[in-house]
Amino acid sequence: RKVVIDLVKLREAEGPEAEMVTRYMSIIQVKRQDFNGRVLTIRRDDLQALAAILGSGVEETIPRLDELGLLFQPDAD
Amino acid sequence: RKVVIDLVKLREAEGPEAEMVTRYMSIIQVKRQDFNGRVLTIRRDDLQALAAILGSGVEETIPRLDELGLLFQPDAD
Ligand SMILES: Nc1nc2c(ncn2[C@@H]2O[C@@H]3COP(=O)(O)O[C@H]4[C@@H](O)[C@H](n5cnc6c(=O)[nH]c(N)nc65)O[C@@H]4COP(=O)(O)O[C@H]3[C@H]2O)c(=O)[nH]1
Ligand SMILES: Nc1nc2c(ncn2[C@@H]2O[C@@H]3COP(=O)(O)O[C@H]4[C@@H](O)[C@H](n5cnc6c(=O)[nH]c(N)nc65)O[C@@H]4COP(=O)(O)O[C@H]3[C@H]2O)c(=O)[nH]1
Ligand SMILES: Nc1nc2c(ncn2[C@@H]2O[C@@H]3COP(=O)(O)O[C@H]4[C@@H](O)[C@H](n5cnc6c(=O)[nH]c(N)nc65)O[C@@H]4COP(=O)(O)O[C@H]3[C@H]2O)c(=O)[nH]1
Ligand SMILES: Nc1nc2c(ncn2[C@@H]2O[C@@H]3COP(=O)(O)O[C@H]4[C@@H](O)[C@H](n5cnc6c(=O)[nH]c(N)nc65)O[C@@H]4COP(=O)(O)O[C@H]3[C@H]2O)c(=O)[nH]1
Repeated sequence: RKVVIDLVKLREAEGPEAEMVTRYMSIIQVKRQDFNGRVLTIRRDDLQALAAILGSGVEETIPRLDELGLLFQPDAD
Repeated sequence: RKVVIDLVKLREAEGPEAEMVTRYMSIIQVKRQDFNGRVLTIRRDDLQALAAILGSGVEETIPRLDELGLLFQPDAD
């Protein structure tokens, strides 16, 4: 399963964790010059960095992103 | 500088090195489901694997790909 972040939901999210995820995603968007603005798929390896940012274990990172409503749901619209 | 392979030129190229580069690119294309068919940009880290395939040092890989005519030239058409 790929880690696909919903950038629309990320912009609407509030709180310190959402802010940190926003900052991490911005760095990747700028490195790529990827301004599609809807979704951003990151590397499996990035879960390690996100876990450190969110203060969770690597295996809790995807559930935490899901709880925050930040994972892209392809069938949700 | 990104390593951008010209897939049109790769299809026209002949010889054992071109065949090995073709095989390596196919693996990446299938992993990504990326069938744009024109260009494929690979990771800097992949130069190590390509060097092993081409039997060159890592620093000679880009010049070798260039000699083989496989690097995408944005202003060439
Ligand atoms: N579809 C696809 N294409 C891939 C993949 N890996 C590399 N590429 C392609 O290869 C280019 C160079 O990758 P890089 O040398 O690792 O250099 C990358 C890398 O250092 C960093 N980067 C970009 N996206 C990510 C990401 O999601 N996570 C991390 N950790 N770094 C990233 O920014 C540099 C530039 O990125 P791009 O402009 O996107 O340029 C990327 C992209 O066109 C992949 O798994 N799937
Ligand atoms: N801009 C952007 N769009 C995203 C991202 N993640 C998902 N998508 C969207 O969802 C499809 C699947 O993306 P993928 O898993 O990265 O899989 C992609 C990717 O591996 C590769 N690809 C497509 N365009 C590029 C590109 O400009 N550069 C590189 N390096 N790879 C690309 O081809 C595959 C198929 O692409 P598509 O079906 O045309 O379209 C993409 C795109 O519409 C993202 O981080 N940024
Ligand atoms: N060595 C190498 N392996 C490659 C390359 N392209 C794809 N792969 C492998 O194939 C998996 C799926 O790639 P994707 O569909 O493009 O799906 C990718 C893509 O949508 C995005 N991504 C990762 N790195 C980059 C990057 O540097 N630039 C861009 N634009 N997107 C990236 O994150 C998704 C998941 O990445 P991973 O978990 O790393 O998982 C990647 C990686 O294991 C490549 O050029 N070189
Ligand atoms: N993971 C993911 N990332 C995406 C996707 N579409 C675009 N991107 C990201 O957004 C950047 C800009 O894409 P672009 O200008 O639409 O358009 C791209 C595209 O038209 C073309 N291109 C270059 N390399 C590739 C490649 O490996 N595959 C594909 N399909 N197109 C590529 O050149 C431009 C610059 O490409 P990049 O340097 O790779 O830089 C890409 C890549 O980092 C996607 O579907 N998935």
